Amino acid sequence: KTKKIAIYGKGGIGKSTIVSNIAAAYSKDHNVLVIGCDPKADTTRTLVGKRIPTILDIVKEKRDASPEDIVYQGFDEVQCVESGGPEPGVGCAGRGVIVAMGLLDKLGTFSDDLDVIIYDVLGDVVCGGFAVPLREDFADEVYIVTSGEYMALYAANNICKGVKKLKSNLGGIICNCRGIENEIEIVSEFAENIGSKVTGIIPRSKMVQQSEIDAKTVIEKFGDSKQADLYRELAESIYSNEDFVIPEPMDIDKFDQFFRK
Amino acid sequence: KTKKIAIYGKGGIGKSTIVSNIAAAYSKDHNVLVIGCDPKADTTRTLVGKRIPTILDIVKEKRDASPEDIVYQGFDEVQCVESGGPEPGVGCAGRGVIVAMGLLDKLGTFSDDLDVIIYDVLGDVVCGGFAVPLREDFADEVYIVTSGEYMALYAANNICKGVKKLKSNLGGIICNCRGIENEIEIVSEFAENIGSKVTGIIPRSKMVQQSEIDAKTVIEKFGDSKQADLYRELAESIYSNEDFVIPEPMDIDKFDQFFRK
Ligand SMILES: Nc1ncnc2c1ncn2[C@@H]1O[C@H](COP(=O)(O)OP(=O)(O)O)[C@@H](O)[C@H]1O
Ligand SMILES: Nc1ncnc2c1ncn2[C@@H]1O[C@H](COP(=O)(O)OP(=O)(O)O)[C@@H](O)[C@H]1O
Ligand code: SF4
Ligand SMILES: [Mg+2]
Ligand SMILES: [Mg+2]
Repeated sequence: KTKKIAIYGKGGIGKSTIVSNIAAAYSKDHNVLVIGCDPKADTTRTLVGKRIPTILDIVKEKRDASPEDIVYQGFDEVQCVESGGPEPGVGCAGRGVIVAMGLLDKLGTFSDDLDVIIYDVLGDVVCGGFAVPLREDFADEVYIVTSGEYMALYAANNICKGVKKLKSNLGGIICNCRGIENEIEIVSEFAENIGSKVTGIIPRSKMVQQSEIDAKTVIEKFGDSKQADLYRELAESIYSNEDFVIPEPMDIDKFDQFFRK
Repeated sequence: KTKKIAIYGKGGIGKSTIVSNIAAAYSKDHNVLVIGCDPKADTTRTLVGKRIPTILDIVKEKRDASPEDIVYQGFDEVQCVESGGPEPGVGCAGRGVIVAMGLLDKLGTFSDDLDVIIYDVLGDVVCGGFAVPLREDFADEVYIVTSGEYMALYAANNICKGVKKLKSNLGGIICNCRGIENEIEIVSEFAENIGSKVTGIIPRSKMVQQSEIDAKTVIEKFGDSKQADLYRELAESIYSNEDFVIPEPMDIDKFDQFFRK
């Protein structure tokens, strides 16, 4: 049965880096499809080696888009799609995700011979198209990327409210470290507070920037490194995870108290 | 004539800190109204000394909200309002702004004896309620807060697309420094590239955290400091600014090129 995973988190927290690297890890033994659901449309850049056209761009040009138009082959045959976003100020920023989900569904891209589908979803607001992967069973499990910073945890808590509201399944919290003091304790305590756990910890590493400049994943450019092993480890933890919860988000006063101590 | 200013920027970039401090600076000689348009609803916390109820919270409880219910007095008589946001996963995150603008309009809160109205607006997505201050002439001038980081400048460029689309006036770019190498050059070059300028530069300072812990602005807690003077200087630059442009945002390839050099 196809594993359908949604990765949420605050903009800039490291979702695309994590999604592209775990996809590259899975690609060794699995058929993988990565779907970018962030208007930044750059999730798949390090898999394909360049930015690919978004579904929104493509349907503007072509009335009848085919799978070949929208699905690109990346590193180790990972299949790549970008939803895209409309021009700012013109309609809902999540519209790209809505159009993309509809089209992928219609074209039968979600075929059974896929082992893993990973959605990379903007998490600064949980509304409109950005709630679709939670809402419409496009994804069965959610992981939230955070650091130990207030802003990232605030967004994570907010995403939990959306996950709970839409009765989706939280698999765990991924700590993408920013080098904050006591970062892992803070993130672990946060995870515990909302009824979840830390699925994996990814340290800060210059290899991320170095591989990104070459439009590659760490798995591709530094495949023998410790950092690559940690992405493989995270991929494995996600794949074998069987604990899912409906999270218990904190109300704002409890959250502020939690962070201030 | 009332000066109506909207401050936009990526979540966590420092909008609320800047808005509350320039409001405190203006309050000495002007009647000021601050309107939080970020679902985080914490713009006015350092002016009032605590979190105030949001308009969305209040209209849920009271059918006929009066100005006394929604407008709170803060430091030096700055008037404070928070729009709030709906529960994540339930409707548009910008709905709080839409409801708030309608109610403030109906209640005549935008009276002529106000000298300055400042909107603090989430800028990660420029859609729904978050585009309202640009769209409906609630604000006449826009300033964008950024740092030298890719994510912040990407968001700033995105906001410029919204400002241009909605034919709003960009007054300038505010650099809230994060301590990046060559930060001021990067932000200045970005401003120049989009046809604007840097209106002010605010350095990173521990006084921000220290006053925030006391739910105060730097102006209130460290009124004689250099940091307080810089907020006053920024307030003055904004107040006396007469150059406005419709910005020329960069397309994604030009933006990536700009950042990579
Ligand atoms: N573990 C890490 N170590 C160092 N830099 C990182 C790490 N993870 C992400 N980054 C950097 O942070 C920035 C944002 O990451 P990205 O994956 O694009 O975030 P998102 O997709 O959540 O917006 C990128 O410039 C990336 O190079
Ligand atoms: N100039 C500064 N120096 C140090 N910390 C700052 C500065 N400006 C903002 N911060 C900190 O950054 C965080 C985010 O600022 P905030 O004003 O709440 O951002 P926004 O309103 O854009 O989400 C806060 O914790 C604040 O204390
Ligand atoms: S639903 Fe969310 S993404 Fe769509 S217009 Fe509203 S704020 Fe923007
Ligand atoms: Mg991304
Ligand atoms: Mg704020």
